Amino acid sequence: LTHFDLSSIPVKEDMIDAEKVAHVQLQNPLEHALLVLTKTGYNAVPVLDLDGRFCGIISKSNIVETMFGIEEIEISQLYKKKVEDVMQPDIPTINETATLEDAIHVLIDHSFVCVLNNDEQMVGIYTRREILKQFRNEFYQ
Amino acid sequence: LTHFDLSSIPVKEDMIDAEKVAHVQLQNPLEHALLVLTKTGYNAVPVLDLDGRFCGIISKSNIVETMFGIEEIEISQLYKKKVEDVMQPDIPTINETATLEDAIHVLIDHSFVCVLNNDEQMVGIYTRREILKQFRNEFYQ
Ligand SMILES: Nc1ncnc2c1ncn2[C@@H]1O[C@@H]2COP(=O)(O)O[C@H]3[C@@H](O)[C@H](n4cnc5c(N)ncnc54)O[C@@H]3COP(=O)(O)O[C@H]2[C@H]1O
Ligand SMILES: Nc1ncnc2c1ncn2[C@@H]1O[C@@H]2COP(=O)(O)O[C@H]3[C@@H](O)[C@H](n4cnc5c(N)ncnc54)O[C@@H]3COP(=O)(O)O[C@H]2[C@H]1O
Repeated sequence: LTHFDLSSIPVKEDMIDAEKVAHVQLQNPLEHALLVLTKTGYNAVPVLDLDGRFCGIISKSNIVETMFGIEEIEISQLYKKKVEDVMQPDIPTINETATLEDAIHVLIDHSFVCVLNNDEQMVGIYTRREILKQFRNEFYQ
Repeated sequence: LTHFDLSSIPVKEDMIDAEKVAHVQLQNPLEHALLVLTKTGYNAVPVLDLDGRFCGIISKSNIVETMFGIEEIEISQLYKKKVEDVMQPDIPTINETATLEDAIHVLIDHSFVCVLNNDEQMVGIYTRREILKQFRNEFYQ
């Protein structure tokens, strides 16, 4: 095996840059968020504030769960509620100076991790697919 | 680094056994499938036939997309359609004698892979989380 040192590989090299990351805003109604998730095909995306700062993530599950009323499926909730009402705020992130060693710990429990600059703004995301490609290339090139 | 040989580690050791895998049947109405997905919290699960044979996977996206009508969100489709109408049938699988080397190739593009016996029945699933734990343990024990 080669000298594959995760702590020497910066996440910045292979992260998905912010401009390619689908996201929603705190104040968007759920119906808008569901449209974004459905159109992009992603199960969860980051939630940002108006300054581009990371606030949490919102998933299809978060939204679909609000539709399940007591007796039947109710879609009225999608028009009444906002992203900030149902999102997950306590999500681990990594700094833009982080390495694959920092990323792998988060990626055990989360399918992607947001990369932030020192002003808490999202500069990109690092995904499980990306780290698995790195491992596969290491073992099979 | 140690002698981490993916081709020598069988998936059977660390796969999630079939009885712990949430799944749905071909003939279930979408509303039932959505309930299973919402209650278990998973974004996608295997679809089996009455003999336990693997038929494909169904995701929250597959179901939610059917709700988007021309003008508005319509939930009537959830009661009219069945799992087999919207599922994804052409999904790669691996045999129960497979190793992590076989699994990693599928896990680059799919968040989990179904493990089948020679009768095409699902005996378990192997997930990205499981392979990432293997990598982390290899690097950080
Ligand atoms: N449009 C598409 N084309 C091809 N393959 C697709 C795809 N959408 C999803 N996949 C595959 O499904 C995996 C899980 O996607 P999911 O949306 O649950 O979970 C995604 C999603 O929540 C988020 N994500 C990935 N790319 C994103 C982006 N450009 N913008 C926002 N979120 C993104 O990161 C998670 C992990 O992504 P990862 O790539 O590791 O893993 C992805 C990828 O392998
Ligand atoms: N109830 C829960 N508790 C704790 N963490 C949870 C969780 N549900 C999901 N996660 C986390 O989110 C990841 C993506 O889940 P997802 O449902 O999109 O994608 C899942 C799901 O589609 C499927 N899956 C996993 N376990 C399953 C099971 N017991 N039955 C059916 N499908 C399962 O395999 C995919 C990859 O799973 P993986 O474990 O690698 O990755 C999981 C796990 O890290």
